[in-house]
Amino acid sequence: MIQLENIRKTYKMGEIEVHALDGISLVISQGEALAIVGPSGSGKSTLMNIIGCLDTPTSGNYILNGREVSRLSKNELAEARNTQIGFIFQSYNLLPRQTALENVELPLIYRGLPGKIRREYAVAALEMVGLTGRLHHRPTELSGGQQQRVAIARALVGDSPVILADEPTGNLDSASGREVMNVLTKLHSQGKTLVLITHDPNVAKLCERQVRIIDGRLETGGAN
Amino acid sequence: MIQLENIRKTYKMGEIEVHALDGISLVISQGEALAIVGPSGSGKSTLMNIIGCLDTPTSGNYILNGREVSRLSKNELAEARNTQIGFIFQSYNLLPRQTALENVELPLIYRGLPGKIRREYAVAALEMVGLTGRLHHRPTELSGGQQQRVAIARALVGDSPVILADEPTGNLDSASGREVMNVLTKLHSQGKTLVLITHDPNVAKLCERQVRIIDGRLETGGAN
Ligand SMILES: Nc1ncnc2c1ncn2[C@@H]1O[C@H](COP(=O)(O)OP(=O)(O)OP(=O)(O)O)[C@@H](O)[C@H]1O
Ligand SMILES: Nc1ncnc2c1ncn2[C@@H]1O[C@H](COP(=O)(O)OP(=O)(O)OP(=O)(O)O)[C@@H](O)[C@H]1O
Ligand SMILES: [Mg+2]
Ligand SMILES: [Mg+2]
Repeated sequence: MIQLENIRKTYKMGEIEVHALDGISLVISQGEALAIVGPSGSGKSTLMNIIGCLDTPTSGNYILNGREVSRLSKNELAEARNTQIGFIFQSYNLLPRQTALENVELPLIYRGLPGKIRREYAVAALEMVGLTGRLHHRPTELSGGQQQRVAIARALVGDSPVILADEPTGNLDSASGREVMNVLTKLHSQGKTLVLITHDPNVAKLCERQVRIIDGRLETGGAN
Repeated sequence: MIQLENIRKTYKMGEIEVHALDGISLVISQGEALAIVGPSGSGKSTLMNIIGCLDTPTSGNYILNGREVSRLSKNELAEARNTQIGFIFQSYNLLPRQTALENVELPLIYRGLPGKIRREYAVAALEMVGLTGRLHHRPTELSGGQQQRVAIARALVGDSPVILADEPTGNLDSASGREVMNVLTKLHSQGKTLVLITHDPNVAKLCERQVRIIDGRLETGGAN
């Protein structure tokens, strides 16, 4: 259960204040599939980074599974990120000197799984996104859409209950995009919570609920 | 005029050979708008990098405006890249420590334009893509779609006769995407050559001609 209350995120740039998030309140229930849409620059990734415990709000409350995130210790936060949340980043954030396989194994290293098991799970995750032939390529030896799919495999390998996907199909042709959405919707049907930022209306409509962000605020005129 | 004859690009990875381009022949006339489509990993960006003189083929000929590119000197190649071709990269390639404005001014520095004129042109290019309010933000202070639009502005500021656009709308909502395509189609109607890689069928159909790449080859069964 994800509960955001009056979340603000403000950046100071000299004299100017950028209100990236301007008072967002939102509840996401366990097992829900929510699409977040809105114009470029409206605050979607900023909101996702707060939900994923990678960024802190300037003000407001974030209650994750009953606990106020701002009061968690560094270790508890890291624990939440590693075991509770699988994050697909808009710009992938792959380690440039590691292969696709090594990048996908990374979340399992944090959990202390032995090498043989890690490799097995990572190979399976890369197979789910059609990258069986690219296991030992580094990011610079992969196409844009292949890098995106490595980022997706890495977010899924840990079997986390919550999946946060920031534009997961932006660099994929429609066939690869459909394959990825089949994987995500199948995981959702198994009970995972899916929060999905997308600019593609065909992807958004696969979610049971949609919210729109404009200028850092949720658009009203629809149940949020 | 862009003339590619039997272009191959092969990567050696230990024992394995990856045939990223497997014999591509293609002519693109001055003033044409060509869309390049095809699955993720099929070779589109690799082809674009060769057309943009950023990469060399393993074999085959590339004749640009009547001159064989492999016989050009380093200086002549740099000249071609800076004055003939505006390139919008799939992963933007922005300088991380420079602001949006400084990134867009960069092609004009190579041409020796004075600071005041450079700034004027760069501001105008950023205005064309709706970024007037973000001139002094660095890439990490911009959203994904805003970074993409800085990359677009930088490719257009030099008024080059050829525009190469690799997935220019992948991270943009439909409204911003339409604005960008309006800019590109207007430049094409003024006589520029436009080569556009896209996964979006709505974007592809704005071009007068389409080719499809599959496994490093042009699909036949249509005039290429
Ligand atoms: N570090 C920062 N400093 C100043 N402004 C910032 C910073 N990071 C983001 N912003 C601004 O906050 C706003 C929201 O950014 P965000 O990345 O959340 O947008 P978005 O909705 O994900 O956009 P897109 O669809 O283009 O990815 C943008 O206008 C951006 O310029
Ligand atoms: N340096 C490299 N070493 C080995 N293989 C490479 C290298 N660079 C690219 N490749 C491979 O070449 C193929 C073509 O890559 P390319 O980037 O041209 O694809 P693309 O059509 O642009 O894909 P996308 O739509 O995902 O961007 C891919 O299968 C990729 O894995
Ligand atoms: Mg974003
Ligand atoms: Mg590509």
